[in-house]
Amino acid sequence: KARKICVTLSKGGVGKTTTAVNLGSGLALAGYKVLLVDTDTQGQSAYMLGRKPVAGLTELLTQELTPKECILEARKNLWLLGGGKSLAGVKRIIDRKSFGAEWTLSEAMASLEHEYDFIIMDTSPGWDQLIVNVLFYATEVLVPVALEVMPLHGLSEFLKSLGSIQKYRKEIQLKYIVPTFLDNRIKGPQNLYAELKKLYPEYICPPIRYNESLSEAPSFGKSIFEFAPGSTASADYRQLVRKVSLNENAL
Amino acid sequence: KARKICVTLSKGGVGKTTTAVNLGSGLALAGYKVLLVDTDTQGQSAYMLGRKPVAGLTELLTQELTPKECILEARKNLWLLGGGKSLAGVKRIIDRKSFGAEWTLSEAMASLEHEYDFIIMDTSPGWDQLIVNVLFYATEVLVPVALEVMPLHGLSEFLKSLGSIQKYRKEIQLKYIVPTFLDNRIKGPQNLYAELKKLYPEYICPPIRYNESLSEAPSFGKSIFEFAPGSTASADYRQLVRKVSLNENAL
Ligand SMILES: Nc1ncnc2c1ncn2[C@@H]1O[C@H](COP(=O)(O)OP(=O)(O)OP(=O)(O)O)[C@@H](O)[C@H]1O
Ligand SMILES: Nc1ncnc2c1ncn2[C@@H]1O[C@H](COP(=O)(O)OP(=O)(O)OP(=O)(O)O)[C@@H](O)[C@H]1O
Ligand SMILES: [Mg+2]
Ligand SMILES: [Mg+2]
Repeated sequence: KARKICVTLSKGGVGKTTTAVNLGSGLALAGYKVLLVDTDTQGQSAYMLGRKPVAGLTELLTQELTPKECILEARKNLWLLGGGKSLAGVKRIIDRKSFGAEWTLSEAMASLEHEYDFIIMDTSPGWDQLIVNVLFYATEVLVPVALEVMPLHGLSEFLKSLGSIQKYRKEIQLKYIVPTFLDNRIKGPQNLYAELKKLYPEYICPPIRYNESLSEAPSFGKSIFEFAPGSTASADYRQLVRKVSLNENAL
Repeated sequence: KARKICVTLSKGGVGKTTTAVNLGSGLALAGYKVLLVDTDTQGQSAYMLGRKPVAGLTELLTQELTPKECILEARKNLWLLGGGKSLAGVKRIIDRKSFGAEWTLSEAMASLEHEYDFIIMDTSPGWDQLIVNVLFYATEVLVPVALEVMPLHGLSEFLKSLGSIQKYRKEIQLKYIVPTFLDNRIKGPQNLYAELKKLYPEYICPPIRYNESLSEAPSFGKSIFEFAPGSTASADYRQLVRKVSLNENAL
């Protein structure tokens, strides 16, 4: 039975896509079958893996193509259902449904989810009908939060929004808060990390440190494990893979 | 006649709100009458100025309150039309209009824009009906772009989206590209800055350097000019105010 994990926060630029892509890549390297679903009109998950899908989530949601035609094999054990601009049109279609709009993604995914161990969803920043659809489909929420004031403000706002979804659907649960952009040279992020650990002790994961390799890897279309295997960035995401897979021996 | 400038880029966390707030604050300090309009459900413009508006853009768009009741005076010469979660409801109303949806903001703003020299619009990341409304109302586009690979990918995608709007409305023009998070200690951002200058010589503004003061100022509810008046961050935004106001003596 696939674990369905959405990587999400309304605040922009906190490392959602970087985390979805590297967590997915790491789980695949550890031997799990992973489907990475990009629900963002920016389509940056495929870009970060060096792929340019001609069809993806849009064509799955409109049913103009079969699942097999929408999913591409990005790596061994790692499949990708790409996002991109065409999702904007699908969002309008979903918005105009008079009922059941929030179940659109769940219905489209039902026939294919049994093939995977993990379904990792990357989401767009902001808050819209597609993110609501993700929260009506996923079971676990992983929130990357950059260690800065504005992202922390975004975190508390997002958790209220999540709460309003949970009134309608108890299955969606916050599970992981991943501090990102930890910089041991600056006090601010360290203080915010200490504060987060106090506020959310049961959810806090090992932090991802600031590392230029993470911002460079995308221009080579590589995961961090391919681009900088010995780096602290690789070590940090490896830790996250172990925590999420509950497998101390993963990777 | 008010200059209507939207600060926008679909990519998250590139400094849109930081730029809208500090550009608006600087123009106000220079003596111009400025209205800062926050069209983002995150409502972070008000937060960065230390204000918690009880009414704002939502109530203006639904017409449940008069403009006077929606606009608060945040500083001398600086008025604020706040954003926030309630905008999500308004977005749904706009989405369901069968015609004229993209002119909703323009209609609501028509009666009040003559009171200001500048109307600065902060926008949410992503792409939705409210951003389309902003692009059908504003005349000038200012794009902050963080000097990293993914934001640059976001810039080229955004410019294509802007082009598709321009087919319907010639009045909206790209005017400023503001490189942000320039870090003189790292090669990557410097190389990307050089690249941007080559690609867009007519739009490139003096860059905003990475500076912790910019991420700290919001927790005190202060603009950079109030929080760190002597800093390079203050100097950088001062330069932007001069460029935008076309006034070498501003501030
Ligand atoms: N730990 C890190 N160290 C250095 N750079 C990073 C790190 N994590 C992410 N980045 C870079 O920071 C930028 C933002 O990351 P990313 O695109 O993953 O965030 P996001 O939350 O998906 O953004 P959006 O809200 O636009 O979807 C990118 O340029 C990315 O390469
Ligand atoms: N030049 C800078 N130096 C250091 N920190 C900065 C700088 N500019 C912005 N920041 C910080 O970076 C983060 C992102 O900035 P900001 O919120 O303005 O971006 P945004 O594009 O409005 O994000 P969103 O896409 O979520 O609306 C914030 O924590 C902000 O305080
Ligand atoms: Mg992303
Ligand atoms: Mg913002």
